[in-house]
Amino acid sequence: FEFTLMVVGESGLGKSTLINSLFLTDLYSKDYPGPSQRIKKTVQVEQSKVLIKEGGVQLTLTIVDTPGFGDAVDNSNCWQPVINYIDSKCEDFLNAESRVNRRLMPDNRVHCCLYFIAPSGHGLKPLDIEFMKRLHDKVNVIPLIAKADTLTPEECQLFKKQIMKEIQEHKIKIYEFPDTEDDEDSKLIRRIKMPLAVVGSNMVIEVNGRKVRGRQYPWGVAEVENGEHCDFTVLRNMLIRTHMQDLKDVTNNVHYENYRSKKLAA
Amino acid sequence: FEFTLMVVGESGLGKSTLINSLFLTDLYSKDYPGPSQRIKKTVQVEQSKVLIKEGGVQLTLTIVDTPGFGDAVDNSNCWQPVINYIDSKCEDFLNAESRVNRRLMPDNRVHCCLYFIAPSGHGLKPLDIEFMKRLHDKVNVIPLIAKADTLTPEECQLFKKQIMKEIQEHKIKIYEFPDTEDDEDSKLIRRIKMPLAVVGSNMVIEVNGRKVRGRQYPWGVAEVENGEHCDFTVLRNMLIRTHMQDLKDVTNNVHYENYRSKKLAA
Ligand SMILES: Nc1nc2c(ncn2[C@@H]2O[C@H](COP(=O)(O)OP(=O)(O)O)[C@@H](O)[C@H]2O)c(=O)[nH]1
Ligand SMILES: Nc1nc2c(ncn2[C@@H]2O[C@H](COP(=O)(O)OP(=O)(O)O)[C@@H](O)[C@H]2O)c(=O)[nH]1
Repeated sequence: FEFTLMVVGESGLGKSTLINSLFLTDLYSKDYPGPSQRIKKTVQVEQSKVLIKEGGVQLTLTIVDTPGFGDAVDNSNCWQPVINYIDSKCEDFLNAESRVNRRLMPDNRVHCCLYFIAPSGHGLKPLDIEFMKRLHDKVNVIPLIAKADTLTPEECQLFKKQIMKEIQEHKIKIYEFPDTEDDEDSKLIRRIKMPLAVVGSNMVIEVNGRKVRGRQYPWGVAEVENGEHCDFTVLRNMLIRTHMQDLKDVTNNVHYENYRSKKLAA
Repeated sequence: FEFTLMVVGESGLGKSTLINSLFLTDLYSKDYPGPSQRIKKTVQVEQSKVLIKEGGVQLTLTIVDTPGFGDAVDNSNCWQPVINYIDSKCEDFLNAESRVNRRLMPDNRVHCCLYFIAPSGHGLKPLDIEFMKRLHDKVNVIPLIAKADTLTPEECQLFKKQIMKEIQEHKIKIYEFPDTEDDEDSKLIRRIKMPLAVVGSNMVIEVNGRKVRGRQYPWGVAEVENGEHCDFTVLRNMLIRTHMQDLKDVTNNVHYENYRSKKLAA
């Protein structure tokens, strides 16, 4: 089973930490630092493979990151390398498709793009809107509120509402975890919890005798897997357990078809 | 007693909340929202006056804010309106100086600029460096780590160290709270705590029977005035109690003299 996950957002939004937390890997570490630690003059698109065992299934996960995105004084067109990468994977697939049996070829298309939103508490930034508008018909975009432990529960609720309002106003189509057979929570989640607000951590802390992944503050521990603290477990369940196949299907049936028809029409 | 304080940083860094907390005012509220809530096509520089009683002294505080700073996709030159404002106040003073007795005229020069750094945990952004390099010889720049409750104590220490390292590398001169007669803590603070990491709040919460200003999370309360939680009280003491006069003196003797000599040489 193969899956390609792209991760986009400015430096310091906890992207590397979240990827490590989601897949219980230390993909990003001192030896292979996260995208923010790499020197970047312009936006790069880089990929790395991780072998993961999930629920008994071997998963070859390709993580695509985008160091430099949103970090410059002038971020005009910083989305272009991202678009080029996604299109080039569709192009590879299109070329291969005309040659070999479709079932036999590797699928390196980008199945999902996690887009990290800074927890400003106000709303989307112009760059967020630009990016999502240009990418929503090329890849499954899943916006996430980064470093959600920056927001109180009340602030988080308001922020989610404001973001969804702006997403609708700008006619941005995000991936909304449609109902699947093995997941009755989708409807509820869609209505109340989007976009998902995440916290990640590489540290295990002891809280009341239990060992938990979390962030230790002088005023308490923000727990990654505590549903009262953030939506990390919701994201993990939906991304890895219940909706991974759907993300691949939508990529193939909608985004790739979109690319293919535009290409053949041109 | 009059004092002009400028506040600069991208949207959502808690600037309005911090100003309200520092001066126990609701300068920013639903009726007069903070700079981030105002519609801005380009960077504006706006000012508002607050009358404050501090230690029995009547203080006319002018707060200058800069809505739009750092918020666009392309932030090239977003510092220019800020530079223009500071220069224009020096120009006003220069013109008045040649006419009236210096002791009698109002001093509307910018005495201090609080520059808010996003708590990314990595280091300064290119925009932070650009701004401080261009402003450090025009106004007293006091960099602050915004929303410090986003960082664990360990992360905060590392972040402060990294920021000071970059400030030195770029030869940026920040205002470093020099020793004054009524403040023996300065040396210690300079060495260990710069830049100051602040948390602000408009809410009063009850913690163990005490009423405190803070942010209520499911995992605990981040207290604004708790020295274990952040450097808010250090900033308030130094800005308002011990160093306000020095900030005005340095503005007059260093930054204004700098402006004046450049102007007269031209
Ligand atoms: N407050 C908070 N900080 C986080 C979180 N995840 C990571 N961090 C911290 O934020 C900093 C940057 O994290 P990193 O994963 O390198 O972010 P990236 O630049 O987006 O890859 C580090 O100090 C992390 O420990 C989170 O969920 N909440
Ligand atoms: N985590 C955290 N959030 C804060 C802090 N101060 C303010 N906020 C929240 O951040 C959001 C933006 O605050 P605001 O003062 O309007 O920021 P501004 O845009 O820089 O003026 C609001 O939801 C505030 O409640 C802080 O110190 N820490």
